Amino acid sequence: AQTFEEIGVADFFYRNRDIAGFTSPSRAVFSAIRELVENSLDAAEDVGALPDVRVWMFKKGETTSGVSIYKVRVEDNGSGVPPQSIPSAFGKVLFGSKFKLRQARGTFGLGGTMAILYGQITTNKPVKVISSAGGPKAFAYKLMIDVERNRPIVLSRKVLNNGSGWRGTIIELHLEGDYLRAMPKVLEYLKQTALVNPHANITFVDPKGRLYVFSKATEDVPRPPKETKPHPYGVDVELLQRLIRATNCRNMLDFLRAHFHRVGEVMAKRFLESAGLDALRDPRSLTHDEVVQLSQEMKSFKWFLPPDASCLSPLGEELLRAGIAKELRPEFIAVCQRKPSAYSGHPFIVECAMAYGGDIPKAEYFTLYRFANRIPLLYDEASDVSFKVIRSINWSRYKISSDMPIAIFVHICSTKVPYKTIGKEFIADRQEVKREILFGIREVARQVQRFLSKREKAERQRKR
Amino acid sequence: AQTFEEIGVADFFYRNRDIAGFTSPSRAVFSAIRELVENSLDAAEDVGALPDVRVWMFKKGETTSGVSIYKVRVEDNGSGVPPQSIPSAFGKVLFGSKFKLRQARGTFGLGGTMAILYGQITTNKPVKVISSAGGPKAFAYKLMIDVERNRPIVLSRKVLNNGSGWRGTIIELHLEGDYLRAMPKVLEYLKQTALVNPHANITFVDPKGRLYVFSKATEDVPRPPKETKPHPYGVDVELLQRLIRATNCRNMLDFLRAHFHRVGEVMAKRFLESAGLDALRDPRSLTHDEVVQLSQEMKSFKWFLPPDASCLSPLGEELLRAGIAKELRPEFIAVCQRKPSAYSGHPFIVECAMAYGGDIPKAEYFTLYRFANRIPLLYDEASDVSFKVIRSINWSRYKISSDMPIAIFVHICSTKVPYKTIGKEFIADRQEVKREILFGIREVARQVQRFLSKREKAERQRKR
Ligand SMILES: Nc1ncnc2c1ncn2[C@@H]1O[C@H](COP(=O)(O)OP(=O)(O)OP(=O)(O)O)[C@@H](O)[C@H]1O
Ligand SMILES: Nc1ncnc2c1ncn2[C@@H]1O[C@H](COP(=O)(O)OP(=O)(O)OP(=O)(O)O)[C@@H](O)[C@H]1O
Ligand SMILES: [Mg+2]
Ligand SMILES: [Mg+2]
Repeated sequence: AQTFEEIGVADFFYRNRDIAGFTSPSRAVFSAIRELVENSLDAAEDVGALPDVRVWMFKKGETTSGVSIYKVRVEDNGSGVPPQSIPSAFGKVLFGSKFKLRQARGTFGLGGTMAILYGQITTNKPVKVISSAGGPKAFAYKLMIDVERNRPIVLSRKVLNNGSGWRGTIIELHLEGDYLRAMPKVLEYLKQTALVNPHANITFVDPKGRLYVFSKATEDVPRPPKETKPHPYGVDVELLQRLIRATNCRNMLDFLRAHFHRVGEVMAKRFLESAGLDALRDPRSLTHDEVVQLSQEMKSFKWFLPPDASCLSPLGEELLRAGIAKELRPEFIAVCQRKPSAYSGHPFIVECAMAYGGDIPKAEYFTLYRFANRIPLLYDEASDVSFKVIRSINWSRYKISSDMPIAIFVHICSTKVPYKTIGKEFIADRQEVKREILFGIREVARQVQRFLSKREKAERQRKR
Repeated sequence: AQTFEEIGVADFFYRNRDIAGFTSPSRAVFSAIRELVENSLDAAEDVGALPDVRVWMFKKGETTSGVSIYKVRVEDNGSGVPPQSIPSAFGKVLFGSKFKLRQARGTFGLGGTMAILYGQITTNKPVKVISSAGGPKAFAYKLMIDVERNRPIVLSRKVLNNGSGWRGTIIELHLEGDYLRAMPKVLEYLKQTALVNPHANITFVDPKGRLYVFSKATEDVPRPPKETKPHPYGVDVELLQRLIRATNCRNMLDFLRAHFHRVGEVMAKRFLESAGLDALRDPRSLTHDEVVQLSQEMKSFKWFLPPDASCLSPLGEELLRAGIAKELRPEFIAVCQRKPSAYSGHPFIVECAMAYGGDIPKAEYFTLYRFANRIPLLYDEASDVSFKVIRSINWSRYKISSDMPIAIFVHICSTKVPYKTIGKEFIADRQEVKREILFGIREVARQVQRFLSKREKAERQRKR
């Protein structure tokens, strides 16, 4: 007969490492560095600091079967983590500070913890975390993860004098890895991260002691993204029930104005009228079926204003142009920032660019650079929504052929990037996102077409 | 300042629907049917029955914004679920009976529950489950999921007289969906499921009342897969610690023989000698560092026997050939079953086939059919390890060109299929798996090459 069991969530990710991007020793090196660097960038932006992220990798030995063991150390000047939250932040899966509706690189609450988990199951060494919020004290922890119960095991905790008022976090972990195979992807990742984060200083010392420096190109800190409320178009029954359970509002008018994005008094009244709901009704008195009806009415009410994207922090055309120029030195760059749109109530902005010539190689097909919330996506390109859009375009209409030296950039920023995988390899093809990418790429394709025909004309005139 | 929160695992999958394959109303229809059908097939095989799975979809209405609401009903003749386990099996994520090292379609403990969760958040209707193990009673539950706490909410529970001794499970759920867009994929899924499960009867009635019948082609039930123990090459420190905590063995010799696959007395002694560990030592007395050393020594000991694959249940060359012949009526079929191999201690077998002509269309590239543990994989083909292998092959060596009417089949069966995504869209590229697929495809490519050159020769002789 069958035996039934329940497993914990950390145990789930321990058993299914491929899911979180830890398929092999080389992928593990990439994923570990990436997760830690993204946490550091988020932490620096949280306090409005120009990020200074330093990564070291030291070779520490080899296993008896010849796989290398590395120590990875990442140090940042971010917000630091409050001491009482350090054990859970690094020793518990689905614990974190990014579960809000706000644009950030982190979103799942498990990336950094997965890197620590992988390190622990391959080397059985604890992670070392040192963190301070800038006060007189800094806190140093040695932690392991209780995988079956998904909770931190604190091996040691020390309080240090922080005379210099240093603020930030240092993480040190050991893991089995294959740096040689991972190296090209790691360096490409850091290079592309620097491209879309020109305000950040990133340095990397690899196991051979080679230093790679990606220094900041600007002193301007990007406008920090703001937290937003859910938009009426993104509600479902579960969300409504949670809001009703937690609300202090005692009538529907206040409830709609207080909890939803861009719903003011006038709009709330208009909606309640059209839905046939009494404005003075206590939200907690709604029946099950009324909640379902409310959810459907909110989704279909035509007059709600689209989500405003002031809560988002896109790259901006100037920065995108500057980053591409620096990295690829192309002859021509076309850039386009689409107007804000939304899927399931989540606002998003798509930014596209197309570059021609310079250091861009001629290849069988265009070179595609994908980014989401200022992080580069380097794997599984063919499943990504951007790739599918590019493949669907008839390029001969723009007198562009796929073997030209052309690079295409797509960046999407949102309060919730619709990743298809836990390892953030690629983005799911949501209709609304697909449409915006298509319009963005068509716009830059037209600009490149104009550039090419001007060039051709000039070429022809020169020949006469 | 940051606010830290912890979310539950059901809440995690509620917030990240794209991850589990519920990206859009049309994808949701596909995913829901697929998850329920796979559970039914697993349940029938658990009791050695010839599966009889019936699927109905009824249109139940429309939301105010015009999205259709469907009722999905799936009935099977499987094992049934013990009444005390029904609420958790269908109302709790990461609860199930497939967490063992045994080949099955299910592996994560969340597929069916996710379909129920998606139905609940879009329609707020409970799921109905009726199940019996064949005894005098059947049990009917109405359930919902408490998303925040990841536990079932039992709305009603009835005990029914089961006079006819019926055995099986019936699931009824409502969900928002788009059957029109989903239809081609749903029908393709059922067709390909029938192809690799020729012992199963599958019927489907769609919302328009059209009946689709995929009747069984054989009465033979495949050899049921057996549960196996972990193989020494797949250990890590976490696994060893769990085994040591739970073991009744009081010396290392017994410990190795009792808990590991294909480790007998002689082998255990040889290993312990080479690792320098005392055979009489109590496993519970090992220190932290000794456990790490033991894990590394086990991974690198060259003389352990490879995992034996008697625990697996591959399709078999005959069945694969018969299934392809029935569906595509090709002129020629080459089939190859590779010898068992292993990755991370999990045994797997790769089966390949290549078919030429008949109903196979000429296209820009080969048609690829992918299967894992007897389920078809229909999405994100370009990220799958099989696709990458096929793209890496120089086909001109086999005088085959990609625009020929050729279909390639790859099936992998294992105690743990290395899926890359929770939605089981595609398989991660583990080195060992990649190698076996490459050798399998090369073998069938050679056979097709021989067939084509014979055909050509015959053609030429006829012309003279
Ligand atoms: N370098 C850091 N500085 C400050 N806080 C950090 C740092 N690293 C991690 N944290 C805190 O620990 C939490 C957990 O990190 P983790 O990477 O596991 O999840 P996440 O970043 O929230 O989401 P994701 O899984 O998408 O990465 C974060 O939410 C953050 O609050
Ligand atoms: N039709 C069925 N007959 C018998 N048992 C079932 C049926 N459907 C589900 N179950 C039981 O409920 C459990 C949970 O099912 P669920 O689909 O959520 O996870 P799973 O099948 O174990 O894994 P996966 O996430 O890979 O599908 C199963 O493990 C099985 O024990
Ligand atoms: Mg993170
Ligand atoms: Mg299942």
